[in-house]
Amino acid sequence: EQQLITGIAADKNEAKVTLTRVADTPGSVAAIFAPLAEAAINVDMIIQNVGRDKGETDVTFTVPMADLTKALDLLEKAQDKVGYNRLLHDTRVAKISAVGVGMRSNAGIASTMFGALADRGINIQAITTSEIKVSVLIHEDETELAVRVLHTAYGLDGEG
Amino acid sequence: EQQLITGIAADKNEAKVTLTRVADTPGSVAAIFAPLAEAAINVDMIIQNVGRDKGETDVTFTVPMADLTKALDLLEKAQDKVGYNRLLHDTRVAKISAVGVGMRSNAGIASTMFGALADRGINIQAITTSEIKVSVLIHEDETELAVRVLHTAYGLDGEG
Ligand SMILES: C[C@@H](O)[C@H](N)C(=O)O
Ligand SMILES: C[C@@H](O)[C@H](N)C(=O)O
Repeated sequence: EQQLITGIAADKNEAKVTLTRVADTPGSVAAIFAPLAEAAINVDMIIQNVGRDKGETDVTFTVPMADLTKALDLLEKAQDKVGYNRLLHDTRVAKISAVGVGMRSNAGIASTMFGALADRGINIQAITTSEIKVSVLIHEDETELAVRVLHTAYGLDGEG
Repeated sequence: EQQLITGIAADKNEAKVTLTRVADTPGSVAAIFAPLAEAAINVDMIIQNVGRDKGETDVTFTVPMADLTKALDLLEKAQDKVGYNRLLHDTRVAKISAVGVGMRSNAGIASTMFGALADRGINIQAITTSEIKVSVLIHEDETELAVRVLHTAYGLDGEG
């Protein structure tokens, strides 16, 4: 398991944007990302979970700090077209990623990351994964601690 | 934009599992994925969005069909330890991914995908992204249509 992870990446330069209570019907996320694409805004993580019974769900994404104001402005203007309840944002987040190969075959990679962060009381705000990466959003003040404990947990610093 | 996408992948062999109202405190997701890791269950997408004010949030992940029963059984047994409200699952989903390079710099990739699916009335159940990929969960009956419209939308079939 440990040899699957090649590195831990941290990025404090991203801001988190969340639109709450977006209609869970075709076209909603298209209406959110079309103005952002037209303005050539860099979008990194996009997270949407399955909606509950109310027919709506939240959508979160991250942008570089430099693009935040523009993104918020565009989405405020698009509120009627998109249909959301609140537009929230938070600049005090960090994206922490465990990067490796063959992640898909192993819940252990994710479990190691979540366990190591939990042991130090670091709260996970959001999660997204791909075959090569598990990424979480945490509070930016915990970045250094998170990177350190994950290096140890995955045996990247020789102490694992 | 179109040259950034190299392919469209579809996987109907995954089942979606959602735990609702998980406590948004350190340790919750560690308690969910530890038993799955111990049982060597393959977990693919993991999606958790930012919790709303109630201090809880839903967690969704996908597993191969073959692992579903085992995963549900483990999580039912862990309900007290994890602390969740309902354990939901759905086998009639498909994961559709637009794969390419340099995604991070471009909301356009996501916007193209969401727009193409919306135009055909395909509802997006969940979203997760990485630098090389945008993945969505849709109803499995729409798989072939989704793959076809996305090939066209990204110019992969020469018609784009
Ligand atoms: C919530 C959002 O993803 C919606 N289901 C859509 O397809 O646009
Ligand atoms: C919801 C879950 O991610 C929780 N915040 C945790 O850190 O485990």
